[in-house]
Amino acid sequence: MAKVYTFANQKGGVGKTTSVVNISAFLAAQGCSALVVDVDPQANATSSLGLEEHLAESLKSGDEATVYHALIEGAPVSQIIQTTRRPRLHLVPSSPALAGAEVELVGMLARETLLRKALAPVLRHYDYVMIDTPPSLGLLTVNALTAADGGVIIPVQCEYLALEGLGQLLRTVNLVRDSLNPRLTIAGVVLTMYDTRTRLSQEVADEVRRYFPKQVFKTVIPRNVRLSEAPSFGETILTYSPGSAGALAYGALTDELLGRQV
Amino acid sequence: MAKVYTFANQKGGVGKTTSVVNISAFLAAQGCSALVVDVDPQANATSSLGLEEHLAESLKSGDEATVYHALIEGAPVSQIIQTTRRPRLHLVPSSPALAGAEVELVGMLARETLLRKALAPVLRHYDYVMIDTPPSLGLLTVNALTAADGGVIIPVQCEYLALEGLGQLLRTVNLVRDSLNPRLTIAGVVLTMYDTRTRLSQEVADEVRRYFPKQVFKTVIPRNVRLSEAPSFGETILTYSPGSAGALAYGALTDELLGRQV
Ligand SMILES: Nc1ncnc2c1ncn2[C@@H]1O[C@H](COP(=O)(O)OP(=O)(O)OP(=O)(O)O)[C@@H](O)[C@H]1O
Ligand SMILES: Nc1ncnc2c1ncn2[C@@H]1O[C@H](COP(=O)(O)OP(=O)(O)OP(=O)(O)O)[C@@H](O)[C@H]1O
Ligand SMILES: [Mg+2]
Ligand SMILES: [Mg+2]
Repeated sequence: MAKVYTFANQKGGVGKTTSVVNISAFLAAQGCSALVVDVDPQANATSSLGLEEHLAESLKSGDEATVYHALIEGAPVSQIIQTTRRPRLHLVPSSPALAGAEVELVGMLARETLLRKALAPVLRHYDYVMIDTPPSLGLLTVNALTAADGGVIIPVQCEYLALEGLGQLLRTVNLVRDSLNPRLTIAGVVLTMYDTRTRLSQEVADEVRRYFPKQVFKTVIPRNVRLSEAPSFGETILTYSPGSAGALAYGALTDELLGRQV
Repeated sequence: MAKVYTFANQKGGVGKTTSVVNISAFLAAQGCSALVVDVDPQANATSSLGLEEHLAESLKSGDEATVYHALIEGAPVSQIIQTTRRPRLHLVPSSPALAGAEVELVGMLARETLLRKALAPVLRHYDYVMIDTPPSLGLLTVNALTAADGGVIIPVQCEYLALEGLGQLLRTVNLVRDSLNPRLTIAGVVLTMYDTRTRLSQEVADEVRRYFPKQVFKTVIPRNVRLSEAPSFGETILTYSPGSAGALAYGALTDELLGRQV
């Protein structure tokens, strides 16, 4: 039975997609089977995993089924899952059409539980399900939190403005735990884009460790340009630049996550 | 009569808030009167302008009026406007409560025009109104686009993933122009966080200039740590580090924007 993790933080550009894609790649490389679920209308996880160009085109035009069809039309996820270039790493793709789902979900029955129900039939085929979310705390992210029995992983960029929204994020996590998913815990907090050259990174990291005393991963992800180059080739860091500081950090983070499993 | 600019891009962390706050500071320093309108529930523009601590606390708890009250309860914006430490620079603050507005707006009459109507009575008191938006294309951003008679300014981070969503953003701008605000133009595209050390920045910049042949500002904002430090002191770059590369770039960008006025 798969462990389902959701990566969430409403602050934009903090490394949610980069973490989902690269941790999943390391899990698959170690022999685990991983399913990435892209619940962001920007579909960055979908393109980062290099879905072939022609498929990417048809996703945009609406011919291929995406997570939108699973949520709004009840299409079976097993028919939406795509394989990627890497063995044991599968993807439920997204597309810009998902942007309309936030409003469409508002009037649907049990709207917060639709993703959880859609994923249930495929959990037994995977060791891990990793859900990427948009930078907001709307119904798409709430769906992802409701599905996350393994817990939520919170990437926090080592920047001052990234500290601001953590209180709101925790309130939302608590609300979802109380009324929708009693098993929702904070599986971990990942410090990202740490820049050793600036004092600011250290100050923010210290502040985050005070705020989440037990949950911050020891592994800190440094700012590393290889991580931002990899998606333009549709590759993960593991195949694009395996010896880079970014690859070493995500490798160590994956090991640390595996070590936290109960 | 004020020129109203909205800064929008659904990709997260691309420099929307940093651009609104710092361009507004340069406009005020040059003798113009500027009103920053924070339409993001993260309220990063509000905290970047150093709203006194006690005020920031009460904003979070809900005692003080914010843009939420103007949109959802019809409170007059003139009663919500706050002054900041800098002369001629005023603020309509936001707070986390605004996150609920996305859903509340769905059922309201003429919901996309509520911000435009709320701002109308105060336009004659300012030379510029600069609207910051959340990283999404939902009703809050649509409200901001509907209000933006001066046009939309699109910050684009010089990263591959930031290219992905531009098509969707343009479709939304065209939709708003066709059905809500015929005066909505693209006032400009700002390249941000340009890193001279990486090839990626140059490639992305070239791609953006191909995509928006006439609208990309000549001034490129470099990646500069002073810009990310300033908000932690509640200061703009102009007072925090006036000689930094970030300050020089935003000063030049402001001059370029003024030069484009018709
Ligand atoms: N450690 C890192 N070092 C350098 N660049 C990084 C790092 N992590 C992510 N990036 C780059 O920074 C940008 C933001 O990261 P990413 O898109 O993963 O964040 P996100 O939280 O998913 O953003 P959004 O809120 O828009 O969904 C991307 O261009 C990415 O390639
Ligand atoms: N040119 C720059 N150089 C270095 N850091 C920058 C620059 N511009 C912005 N930053 C920092 O990068 C982060 C993202 O910028 P900012 O918050 O302005 O983006 P945004 O688009 O408003 O994000 P969101 O989508 O969450 O609203 C912030 O921590 C900010 O301080
Ligand atoms: Mg993302
Ligand atoms: Mg912002």
